[in-house]
Amino acid sequence: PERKLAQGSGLAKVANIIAVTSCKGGVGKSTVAGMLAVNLAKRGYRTGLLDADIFGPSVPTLFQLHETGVETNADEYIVPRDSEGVSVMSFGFMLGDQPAVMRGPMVSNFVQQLLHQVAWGELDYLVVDFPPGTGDVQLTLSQQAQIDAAVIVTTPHALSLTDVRKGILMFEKVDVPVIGVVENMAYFICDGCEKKHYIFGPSGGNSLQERFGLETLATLPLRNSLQGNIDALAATPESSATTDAVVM
Amino acid sequence: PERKLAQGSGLAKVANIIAVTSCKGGVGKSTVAGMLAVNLAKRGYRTGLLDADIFGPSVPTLFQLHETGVETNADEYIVPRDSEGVSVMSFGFMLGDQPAVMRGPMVSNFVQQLLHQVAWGELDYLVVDFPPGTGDVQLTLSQQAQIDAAVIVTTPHALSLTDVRKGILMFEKVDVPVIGVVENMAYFICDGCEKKHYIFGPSGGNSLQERFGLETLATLPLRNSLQGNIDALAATPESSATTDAVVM
Ligand SMILES: Nc1ncnc2c1ncn2[C@@H]1O[C@H](COP(=O)(O)OP(=O)(O)O)[C@@H](O)[C@H]1O
Ligand SMILES: Nc1ncnc2c1ncn2[C@@H]1O[C@H](COP(=O)(O)OP(=O)(O)O)[C@@H](O)[C@H]1O
Ligand SMILES: [Zn+2]
Repeated sequence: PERKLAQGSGLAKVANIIAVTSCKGGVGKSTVAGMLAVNLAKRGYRTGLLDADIFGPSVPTLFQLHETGVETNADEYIVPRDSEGVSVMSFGFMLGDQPAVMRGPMVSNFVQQLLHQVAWGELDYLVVDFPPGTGDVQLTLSQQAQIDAAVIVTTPHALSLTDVRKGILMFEKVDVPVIGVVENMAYFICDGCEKKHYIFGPSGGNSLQERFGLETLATLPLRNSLQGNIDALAATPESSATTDAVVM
Repeated sequence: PERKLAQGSGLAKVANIIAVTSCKGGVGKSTVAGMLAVNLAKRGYRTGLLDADIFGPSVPTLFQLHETGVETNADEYIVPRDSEGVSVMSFGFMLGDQPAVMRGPMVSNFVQQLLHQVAWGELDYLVVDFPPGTGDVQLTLSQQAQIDAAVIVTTPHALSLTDVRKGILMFEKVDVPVIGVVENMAYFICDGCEKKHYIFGPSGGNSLQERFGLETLATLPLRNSLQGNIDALAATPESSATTDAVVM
């Protein structure tokens, strides 16, 4: 799409910018963002992943990239790292293990850098991992990052229709279409006997469809010890469904 | 313990005030608080449960108490409701389904009411369900509520040693001893074949013991569809361990 970008923005040659969002923390939003990025790369798309959660960066853990330090090129753009075929950038590469301690204006400054000052190059898709929530932070970020479409990640037990409604309204304000919802931790299949367990209760998909016309793009299972196994997760059939919806 | 209470405070005859806290939302803190209160009541202690999470009240859902409206007695004290043998009070009884929309001073006003303006009567234990987090809100609440001891609820995947450290420091500032940690969602036992699954990874108990000398009071399993089944959850052997630690 036509972008209004400042001269020299690193986003200039990025075709599609997809936001992966959530109403609450801990629902697996970052995991889904990573999984989506890896899947897109596996399908041959040039893909980037921007970890925009300054206070809770997840990319280093997700992709097992624990070395700190950020490289800059001759034109002083930050060079993203390559992992599992995806160009990744995270504030976590600058922080290491320390939590970010800073106020609003400085945060927004760093986010601007991660968006426009990174040598993203020519990408088909840039996946942006949002900080959890549906407030002003997310609204501003949607505008700054020129988001083309958004996905909302939920779980059966964290689903709050009030919160989802807030999120939808927030995206409407900035003209960002919500492709749909990914329901994570929806069930668990025992590898001992194949029994399917709806541990956190029934899926919330129907009420989302009825209330908001929101489609459930995929229903992802609870998996044993996901830590650091983004490639294995991306290889699952359920994760393909999310990628299909984004690519179509 | 000796309490410095304003004249006529509803807390005047409450013997022990126990805070159930967490560093992040969604770890099952309210579930553990409810379970602890029900267990204490089952053991014959006169028990109260104060839902101090104004923005995210959980008691109505947990105890299936969906009628709104709050009763006051002749002395204009709020009368707590009786459920499963526990005297419960929650801002959710005033709100119903609507989320609270208010600022700091008003919140602190309502919390003061729920603490001192409720006819708690003579209680052996008052369990206070804190809002999630380890910041100023929790610090102020610890002081206002005259907390005698605290329990921290975690999960294997939400465990952040940095956050736990913040929480410990916060409680130290207000001289509140942390009894220990309850690790929730630690494993899942398939009822089809009895296989034990550590879905969210290994227990974090050892590092908590080593780093902070924090004891793990209980390791609670993931259970199928907990919603509204506080009594069933309280009846489990794992939940007894938490109650033992509080009572000793
Ligand atoms: N489907 C799943 N099965 C098991 N664990 C999961 C699943 N999805 C996420 N997790 C785990 O839950 C935790 C939170 O996930 P994360 O992606 O960081 O959530 P968020 O970005 O919403 O805070 C992580 O430890 C992650 O490995
Ligand atoms: N051990 C458990 N097994 C299954 N579901 C759980 C467990 N503990 C909590 N839950 C569910 O997780 C959700 C969050 O629990 P809650 O007690 O409200 O957490 P918090 O107070 O930390 O936000 C609720 O839907 C609850 O029923
Ligand atoms: Zn089984």
